[in-house]
Amino acid sequence: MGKIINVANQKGGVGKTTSVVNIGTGLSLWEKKVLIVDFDPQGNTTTGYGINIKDQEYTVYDVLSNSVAVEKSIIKKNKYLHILSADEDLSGLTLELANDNGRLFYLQNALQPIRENYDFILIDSPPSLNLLTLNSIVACDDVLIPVQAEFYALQGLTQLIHTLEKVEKAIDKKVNILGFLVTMYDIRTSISKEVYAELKSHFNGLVFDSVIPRNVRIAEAPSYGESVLSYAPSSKGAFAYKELIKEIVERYYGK
Amino acid sequence: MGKIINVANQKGGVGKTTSVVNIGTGLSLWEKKVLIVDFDPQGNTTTGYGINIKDQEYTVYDVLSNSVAVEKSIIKKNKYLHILSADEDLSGLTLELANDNGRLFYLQNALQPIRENYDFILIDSPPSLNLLTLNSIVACDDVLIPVQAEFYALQGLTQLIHTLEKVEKAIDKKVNILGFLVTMYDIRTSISKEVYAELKSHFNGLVFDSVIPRNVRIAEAPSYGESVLSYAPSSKGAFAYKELIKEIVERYYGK
Ligand SMILES: Nc1ncnc2c1ncn2[C@@H]1O[C@H](COP(=O)(O)OP(=O)(O)OP(=O)(O)O)[C@@H](O)[C@H]1O
Ligand SMILES: Nc1ncnc2c1ncn2[C@@H]1O[C@H](COP(=O)(O)OP(=O)(O)OP(=O)(O)O)[C@@H](O)[C@H]1O
Ligand SMILES: [Mg+2]
Ligand SMILES: [Mg+2]
Repeated sequence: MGKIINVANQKGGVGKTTSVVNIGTGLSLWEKKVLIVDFDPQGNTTTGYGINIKDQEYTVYDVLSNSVAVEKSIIKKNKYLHILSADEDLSGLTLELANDNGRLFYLQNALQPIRENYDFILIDSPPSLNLLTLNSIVACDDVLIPVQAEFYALQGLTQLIHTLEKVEKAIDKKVNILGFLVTMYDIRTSISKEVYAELKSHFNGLVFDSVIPRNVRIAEAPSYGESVLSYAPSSKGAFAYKELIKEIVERYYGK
Repeated sequence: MGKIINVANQKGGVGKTTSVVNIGTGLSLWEKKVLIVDFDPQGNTTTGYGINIKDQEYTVYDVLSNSVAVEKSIIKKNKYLHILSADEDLSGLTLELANDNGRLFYLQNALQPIRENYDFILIDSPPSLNLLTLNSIVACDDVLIPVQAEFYALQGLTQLIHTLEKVEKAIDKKVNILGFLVTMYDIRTSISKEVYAELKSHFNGLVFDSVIPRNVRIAEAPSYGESVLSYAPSSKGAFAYKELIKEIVERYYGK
């Protein structure tokens, strides 16, 4: 199968890392083989899995910049869940590759040889539309776009769609939007309802039915290096991510 | 006076834009002359002031890239509050200036001639440590760092401090941290208390006494193009930002 899903949105703090960790772990609990790629120099996904970056010999930066074999850099959490970690060195890539004609294809080239070892590869992108995010857009099959249920969230979507279209023209390949995921939805506030309604009216069929509520268990889980599915399995947050995973699996494998 | 404060943190969604809008408007209500510089291609500060970017002839991009006079690009909201807007063109600057030796000084050079017209200039930086944020660090006197009271928030601070130190060496100038501002603090959650305690233990005297609570009025205000101070003056959010502004004014003008 080897489907590569890029979780991206240049708006900051919308739940990209949180979604990669919870969807990735969820799929592995359903016995899908999953590779998580932390592609943000902040390294939040790496920490979210309780990995101490100082213990890692190689990160995704070494794979792309120093041609270290990707197999040597992968951390095997268990049989179904592997992680390619990141640290601040990754931010050096943007300048290093600035004048390289093949700069858009570094991540794609690194993942191609191993993609058939996995059912899903999830990429956590940084909050920007720089060379790193362009690499993750080129490397993926589908883009999953988390949208926080708040005012500023809708504004950036046009820029993101523009960027996807620009990449499509530049590399002559279709970039597919898997869906828009509404996050941090608060049923008590009118702003959440308005943003959701606006998103549905603009992108209708592309909006996931599952909505992720604002839920403190989701925010607490990473401090224990866990996903909310194992940290608080009966919480509203865990339930919502489970429903979302069902939707994602149905999109790929059919009902 | 002409103090330039850069509100920066590469972690996304921590309240940079929200703090620039509410501190900036607050200072102008105290009859300080304020220039707000939106330096994020997302243009959230511009929208937060209800400005329709399509109506603007010039933005900060035109000032830096096409040498349009900064006076021509400034939007005068009222006598005490002026705004230099931004749009997605700004993201082109990073590539355009990549090989320019003076690339770190573009924003500083644009603001120098007008800084004495204002008591405060506030810069809203994007969620990254790219050329735009390096420009805003070089251009400012002080950096104000919003820190969300959540797990991932502390992780990025070391990278940010590293970057400030690197800039100091590169341009041989002291970069001063005005303070760390705790945002979206939720008294009901232990994670907020833990992050606050951790921040105090690391940076003690540099943490503002005022803490901004998570408050729905703060999130609603930008959809009306207002600051929380005018949108919901008796809310907990407005009270907290007023307390913060008192602290900032005391730091600059004395008690
Ligand atoms: N549904 C939710 N309910 C409550 N808190 C959440 C939820 N989703 C994410 N969070 C918290 O909100 C913050 C932002 O989420 P996260 O870091 O995943 O966003 P991001 O888009 O990856 O940010 P960045 O743009 O910096 O990469 C984190 O502290 C996270 O724990
Ligand atoms: N104290 C608060 N209480 C509730 N909501 C808040 C608070 N501060 C900010 N918000 C909301 O949280 C979201 C993120 O805030 P904001 O956009 O200001 O962060 P930012 O750091 O500028 O994000 P970016 O990294 O994308 O530039 C916004 O929807 C904003 O309205
Ligand atoms: Mg993230
Ligand atoms: Mg912002």
